[in-house]
Amino acid sequence: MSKILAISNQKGGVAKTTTCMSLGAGLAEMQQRVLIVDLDSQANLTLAAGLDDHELPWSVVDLFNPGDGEAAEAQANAIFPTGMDGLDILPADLRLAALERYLYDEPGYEYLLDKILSQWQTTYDYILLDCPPSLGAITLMALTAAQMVLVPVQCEYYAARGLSRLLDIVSEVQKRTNPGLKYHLLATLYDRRNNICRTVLEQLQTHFATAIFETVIGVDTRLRESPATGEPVLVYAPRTRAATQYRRLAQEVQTLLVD
Amino acid sequence: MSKILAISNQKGGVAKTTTCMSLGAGLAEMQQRVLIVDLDSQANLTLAAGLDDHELPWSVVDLFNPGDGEAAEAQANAIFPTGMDGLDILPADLRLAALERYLYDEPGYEYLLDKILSQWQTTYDYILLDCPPSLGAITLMALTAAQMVLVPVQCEYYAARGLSRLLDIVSEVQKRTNPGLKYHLLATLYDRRNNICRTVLEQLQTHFATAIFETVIGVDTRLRESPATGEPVLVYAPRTRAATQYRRLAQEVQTLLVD
Ligand SMILES: Nc1ncnc2c1ncn2[C@@H]1O[C@H](COP(=O)(O)OP(=O)(O)OP(=O)(O)O)[C@@H](O)[C@H]1O
Ligand SMILES: Nc1ncnc2c1ncn2[C@@H]1O[C@H](COP(=O)(O)OP(=O)(O)OP(=O)(O)O)[C@@H](O)[C@H]1O
Ligand SMILES: [Mg+2]
Ligand SMILES: [Mg+2]
Repeated sequence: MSKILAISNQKGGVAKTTTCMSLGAGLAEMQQRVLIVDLDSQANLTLAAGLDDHELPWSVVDLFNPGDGEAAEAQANAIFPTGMDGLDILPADLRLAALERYLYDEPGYEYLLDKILSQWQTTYDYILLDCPPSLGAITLMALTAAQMVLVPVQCEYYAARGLSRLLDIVSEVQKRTNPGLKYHLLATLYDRRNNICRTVLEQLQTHFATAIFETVIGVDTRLRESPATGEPVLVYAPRTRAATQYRRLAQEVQTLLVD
Repeated sequence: MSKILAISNQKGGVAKTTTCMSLGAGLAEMQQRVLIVDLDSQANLTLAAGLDDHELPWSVVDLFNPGDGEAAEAQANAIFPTGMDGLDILPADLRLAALERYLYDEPGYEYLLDKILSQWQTTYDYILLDCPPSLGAITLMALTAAQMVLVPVQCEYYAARGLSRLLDIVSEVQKRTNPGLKYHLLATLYDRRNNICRTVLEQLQTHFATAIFETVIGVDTRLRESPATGEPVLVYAPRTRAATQYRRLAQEVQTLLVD
């Protein structure tokens, strides 16, 4: 059974995509078979994996409303290798934005992604879902399919306020469509020279003591550079601080999600 | 007639809210009467202006589907002062997310915001619209109401790729609902020590030569701190580099939008 992890926060630019890519690579380095799924119509994860979202013959969208003959074909072809062994990607394209609007009219749409991913339950040890910066139908599907939601939180003023909103949604999902959903915060873009950062981190560690990763991801310009190379930072710059931190995170995730 | 400026980019965390607040303050300092409008259900602009989105009796949402008696009351009460002379705010609250879903079923919804704002056309010289990190119905309304869209762009790999998508939407809006819409890019979170930043900025300045502001907003930790004070950085730390840069931007905007 794959362990499914959603990576979500409606606050923009907090390193959701960077975490999905880097954590995926960290788990693959530990010989885990990993699928990363791009659920954002911006297709940043697809880009970071070296693919071109304008040129793809298939994407995650084709799995949602396949015509009869297409279902089998889409499922067989929508997964692509990344430059790294053990790390595959189910990419996104523009059509994802239109899909979200059509989902609202489908009763029970929350379970659609879980059904689609179930066909790869024995192929992958981990499936990581990169969510868009919103709390719409796409994110609700991801939260319904996941055992855990990893919430990247930048240590800044807005971030702490936005959390209560996201955690309200998580408890909605626990009540309605996924009682087993857990959440865990990850402090990202941490700059130890900045007072606000230090204060917010301390508040988060006190307030969420049992639901926050010990690993803190510091600011590291290598993480800004790696998307342009189409490689995860663990491959592009394996000995930098960020690569080490994401390896440590991968170990924490493995311990936390053990059966 | 108010000049209406939308501040939009679907990429998250590129300083849309920070620019709306700081540019608004810069224009107010030049004796312009300015209204900033929070169109993001995260309500970060509302927070940055020192208001609490959970406690507000009225917000922008009440202007969209007022019950009969409420319309006049909402319009009379939904605008709040900020701590700065000449700068008012029309705040957001959570209900904005649900509003977006209901708009899709309303034919001609794109024009609703323009109609609502027209009642303040002679009250304010400038109306600045802070958009959410998405290209849904709320952003389409803002682009339909605006004379210009200011696109904050962080000098990073994903940002340059996301631009073509946003500019496609802008040309859609120009064809369908707002032929006079112009756009102008603003480089934000610029870090001159970072190679990627320098390269992306040069590419943007070459590629968009006539549609990019000369002012570049550098990374400045004062901008991270000011939201917690409920004051614009021009008030909180008036002599920092960021405050000076946003004042220069306000002058460029005035020149560009002159009748
Ligand atoms: N630890 C870090 N240090 C420095 N830069 C980082 C770090 N993590 C991410 N970044 C950079 O910050 C920017 C935002 O990260 P990213 O795009 O992963 O965030 P996101 O939450 O996925 O954004 P969106 O809300 O648009 O989906 C990117 O340019 C990325 O390269
Ligand atoms: N020039 C700057 N220097 C340093 N920090 C900045 C600068 N501009 C903005 N910030 C900080 O970066 C973070 C993101 O900015 P902001 O929230 O304004 O972006 P946004 O585009 O509105 O995000 P969202 O997509 O979530 O609406 C905030 O913590 C803000 O304080
Ligand atoms: Mg992302
Ligand atoms: Mg914002």
